[in-house]
Amino acid sequence: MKSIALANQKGGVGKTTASINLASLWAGRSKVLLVDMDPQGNSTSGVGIFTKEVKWTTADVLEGKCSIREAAQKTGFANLSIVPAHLGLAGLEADSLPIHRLEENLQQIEGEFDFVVVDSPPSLGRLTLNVFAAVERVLVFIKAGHFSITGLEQLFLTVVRLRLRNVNQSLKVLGLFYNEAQPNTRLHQMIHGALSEAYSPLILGAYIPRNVHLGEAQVVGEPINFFDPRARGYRAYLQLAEEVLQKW
Amino acid sequence: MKSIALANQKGGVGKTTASINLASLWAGRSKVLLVDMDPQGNSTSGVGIFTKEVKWTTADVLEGKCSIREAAQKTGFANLSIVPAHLGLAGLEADSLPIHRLEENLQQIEGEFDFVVVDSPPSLGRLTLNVFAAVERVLVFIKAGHFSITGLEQLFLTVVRLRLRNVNQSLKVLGLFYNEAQPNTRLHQMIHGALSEAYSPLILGAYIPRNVHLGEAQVVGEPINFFDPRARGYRAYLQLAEEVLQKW
Ligand SMILES: Nc1ncnc2c1ncn2[C@@H]1O[C@H](COP(=O)(O)OP(=O)(O)OP(=O)(O)O)[C@@H](O)[C@H]1O
Ligand SMILES: Nc1ncnc2c1ncn2[C@@H]1O[C@H](COP(=O)(O)OP(=O)(O)OP(=O)(O)O)[C@@H](O)[C@H]1O
Ligand SMILES: [Mg+2]
Ligand SMILES: [Mg+2]
Repeated sequence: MKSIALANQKGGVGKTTASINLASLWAGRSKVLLVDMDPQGNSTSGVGIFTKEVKWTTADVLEGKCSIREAAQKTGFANLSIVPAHLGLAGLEADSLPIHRLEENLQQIEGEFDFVVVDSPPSLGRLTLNVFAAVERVLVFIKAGHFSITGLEQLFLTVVRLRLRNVNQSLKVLGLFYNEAQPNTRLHQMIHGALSEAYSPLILGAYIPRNVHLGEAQVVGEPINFFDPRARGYRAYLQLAEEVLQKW
Repeated sequence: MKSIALANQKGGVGKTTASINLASLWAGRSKVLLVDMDPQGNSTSGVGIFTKEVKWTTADVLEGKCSIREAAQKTGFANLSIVPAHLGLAGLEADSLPIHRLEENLQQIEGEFDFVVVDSPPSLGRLTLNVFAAVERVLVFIKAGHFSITGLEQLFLTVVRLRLRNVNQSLKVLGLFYNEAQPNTRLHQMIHGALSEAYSPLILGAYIPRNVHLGEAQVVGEPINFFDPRARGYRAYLQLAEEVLQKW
């Protein structure tokens, strides 16, 4: 069972959009579980699950009120299940949440899914630490902007610290990935130049252009491969889904 | 002393960019204090303040290690001071932070500044509650996307709850404001249609277009009026700065 988290404590870089679309593309050939670890519940509403249809949430799983198997519910998309999030999850951001809770739960369903994709909140708090303790790969989404860079150092420090403290020996940053990329602008080239110095081997070749259909798909609660397979955003996510598997 | 917070728990909508640019524009005629309440410290680096130049931070003020007057430091821009943030602020997100801490500190400097502009983190946790308890106006930045809408209800509920619990009687949402707006797209029109039903009188007329110079300015640590006063983004922020004062 491959497990990957989309992470970046910088807000609005595309973590949720990527979680939904990568999970849905991999669900074409495999069984995929999407875990929404963001109290905003954007992955949950992004695949068309609304609050009244939710029985158990990620918070219930982390608090031990139910098993992850019970909380995982089918979506309207074949082979794609989700553990939905709800605002109550924000209450678990406090330091009392044991760091291995998500990991313990994922171990119980080892082999029942081929992929687990985890969408994380825009912070490096207790919820994200739980995510990093539970997965084997982290994909870092970046929107080319100054603040993406200042946050990356902190993100990498967090990953290294978790490895050093033996919290998760197999945790590896799979790669950095540009979203809403405009490679021809001076800003993008400035940012890319700065990032290449420190992270060059990790920067993936593929990137996702700005594409309004990606946003439209979320209004109707569908992944892009269902909403509009002709969209530029769809083709870019196909490339990303392939490259991530190659670099695993 | 007028006080305003830029808020939206949705990440990456433009809170920091707006905090810096509005503070800088108002500093043209008034004395302005920018308070960075986001542990990412993006407002701090966005006005060119780097970690080694920082003596006291927002966390020190909230923990009572120094007064806000001691922590407020001059920036390279006339009449603009900042209380800088540092990652350590994330540790205060826990429930033990008394809700009136920031308010008590701002009261000590009543009259020493004409404006206080507060940049908040992408969450509705303890830090943002401290912000809402301390300011009189909230400006909600929105990036036209599905997830902006789902989060707004929660934001308004939080504001109403603080008023009902007598935490801050003068707290008012000044308005909703579109950032990186593309008014001619179907997505923008869909989102605007949905938002108008619920929030119509609050939606401001002016909006900020997508403008790469706004991102470039942050790489060099300057507000847009210093970096490039010919930029489209600058003119849009001038309009916003005026409209906010009119609607105060
Ligand atoms: N390539 C793209 N082109 C156009 N719009 C995009 C693209 N990627 C993401 N978006 C839009 O940008 C907004 C932010 O994306 P998203 O919500 O996925 O980011 P996030 O990192 O999950 O945010 P948060 O930090 O709040 O969890 C959404 O409205 C989404 O529809
Ligand atoms: N109108 C705009 N045009 C182009 N780029 C913009 C615009 N507004 C903001 N940006 C860029 O978008 C990114 C997100 O903006 P910003 O950091 O201000 O959002 P935020 O809401 O403060 O994010 P966070 O939730 O992480 O605190 C930044 O890289 C910024 O430079
Ligand atoms: Mg998200
Ligand atoms: Mg910010």
